[in-house]
Amino acid sequence: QARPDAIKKQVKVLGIASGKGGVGKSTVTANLAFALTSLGKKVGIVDADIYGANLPKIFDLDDVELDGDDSGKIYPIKKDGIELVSTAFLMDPNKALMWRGPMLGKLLKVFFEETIWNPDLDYLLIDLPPGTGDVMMDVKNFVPDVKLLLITTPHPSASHIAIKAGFGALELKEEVIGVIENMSYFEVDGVRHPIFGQGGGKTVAEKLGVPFIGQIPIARPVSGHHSIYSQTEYIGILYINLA
Amino acid sequence: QARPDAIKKQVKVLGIASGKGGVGKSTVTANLAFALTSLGKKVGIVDADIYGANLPKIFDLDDVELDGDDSGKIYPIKKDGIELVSTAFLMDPNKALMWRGPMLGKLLKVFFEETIWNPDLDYLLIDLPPGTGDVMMDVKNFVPDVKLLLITTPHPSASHIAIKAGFGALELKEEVIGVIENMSYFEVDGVRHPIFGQGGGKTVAEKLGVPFIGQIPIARPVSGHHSIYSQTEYIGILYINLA
Ligand SMILES: Nc1ncnc2c1ncn2[C@@H]1O[C@H](COP(=O)(O)OP(=O)(O)O)[C@@H](O)[C@H]1O
Ligand SMILES: Nc1ncnc2c1ncn2[C@@H]1O[C@H](COP(=O)(O)OP(=O)(O)O)[C@@H](O)[C@H]1O
Repeated sequence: QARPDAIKKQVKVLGIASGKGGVGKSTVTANLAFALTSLGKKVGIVDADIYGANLPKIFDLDDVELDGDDSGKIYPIKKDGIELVSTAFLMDPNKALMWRGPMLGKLLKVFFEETIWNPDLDYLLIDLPPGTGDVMMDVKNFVPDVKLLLITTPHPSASHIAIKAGFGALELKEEVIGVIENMSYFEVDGVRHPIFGQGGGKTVAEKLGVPFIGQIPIARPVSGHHSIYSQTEYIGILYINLA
Repeated sequence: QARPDAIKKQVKVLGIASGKGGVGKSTVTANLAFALTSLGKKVGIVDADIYGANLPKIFDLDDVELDGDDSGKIYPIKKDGIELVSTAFLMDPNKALMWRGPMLGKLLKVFFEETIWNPDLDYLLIDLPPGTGDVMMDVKNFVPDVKLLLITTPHPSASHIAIKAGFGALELKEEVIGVIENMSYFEVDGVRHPIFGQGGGKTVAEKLGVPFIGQIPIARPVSGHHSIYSQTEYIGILYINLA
């Protein structure tokens, strides 16, 4: 089964998944996009975290109006060199709160088939909702060869549920290429404080039999941003695993 | 409209709500329960966070079997002096991932009408799913006078969505008695590091026109627990607001 025309064959499509909310999945998605851009790659993001659409806030986008062409296709918003579409740009997310199945499918159809992505895109990142639900399943219908990065924190309450999400993805025959442990420690004066515990990332990777890709510390944002951090760890992750 | 018989008139029912996952809603629920217990109150918890049922892990409860009486009613699990029911005790939560409307309603019926709560219960805390969805709406059908505590972190990406959840609750005519800001800072050697930003709690309280109840810092767990912290801030919150 082929991809939609809107997403050319060479585009690497990466879904960013998690077991529960709040592990930093959207933040990691944005930071990976920044890191890829700094390596010269062209990046698009689909904010498919429909009820918790968070990426517009991360990119400081309020009151955005989408443009489209005459055929009803839409242009993504371009910010900091990255292309982005989000439910939040299409409608009042409060209305989305009651959506199920068929409506979600319609949304994904807009994102994947009716969005005019840069034809030279290298990467399309998909910020998935936490857990394994309709969206994770539907994404495979549009991009059968989607690869997933699973985000967890070190804490057992997050890793516990990340393992379930990982198995859910594997059951859907979606490839989980690795686990990233986020908010692994907070470093002050050379001392690393494991605020949210330790070991969650490695545990998830071992239980799922997938690579443990790396740790990202709790970081202070770079100036001018509230959610973009020093790119060192993210670039490291990309060099090792995705480039 | 009256409450179900299983929940006596004198029980104070508190829903713990949030805009997005990961702000510490379940952790705050557990810690408030511990604080109430230390003040001599009898406390029950309904873990209604159906897809993200996290409280069993917080209470270190794995492989739990529920007992019931001959009429098919169930006894809550008692741990650390607190009574707890959770979807996770009734079924494989992975099966719950595909549930909607009517099935959720059945679950709540079990929790509110078919659970044999301690007749001397002082407080029943309800760990709600993040956001405003079916569960928040349905809870009002069982406990019309439920009062909500709204949890956020200092960060705009959390407060932004907490405000929406708050307005959603107010539209359902559910009373939001106040906002708690969790993970407000991490204190090392007397220095308070605002790891997740500042101001989120106050912003939510102001926008909703409800009291800002207090801040809870990022804390290290007390020995023997991974999610229960020093009770000072929680007890302070209860004395000021709920006792
Ligand atoms: N590495 C990090 N360092 C500091 N704060 C972080 C980090 N990753 C995430 N955060 C913060 O944690 C919170 C949750 O992140 P978010 O991306 O919204 O999670 P999710 O998408 O999993 O719900 C946000 O306030 C975000 O700014
Ligand atoms: N005050 C706190 N100090 C330190 N860690 C906390 C605090 N509150 C929550 N946590 C941790 O933050 C993570 C998210 O908390 P959780 O209660 O699961 O959030 P939610 O129920 O909102 O999804 C967990 O790893 C939890 O242990």
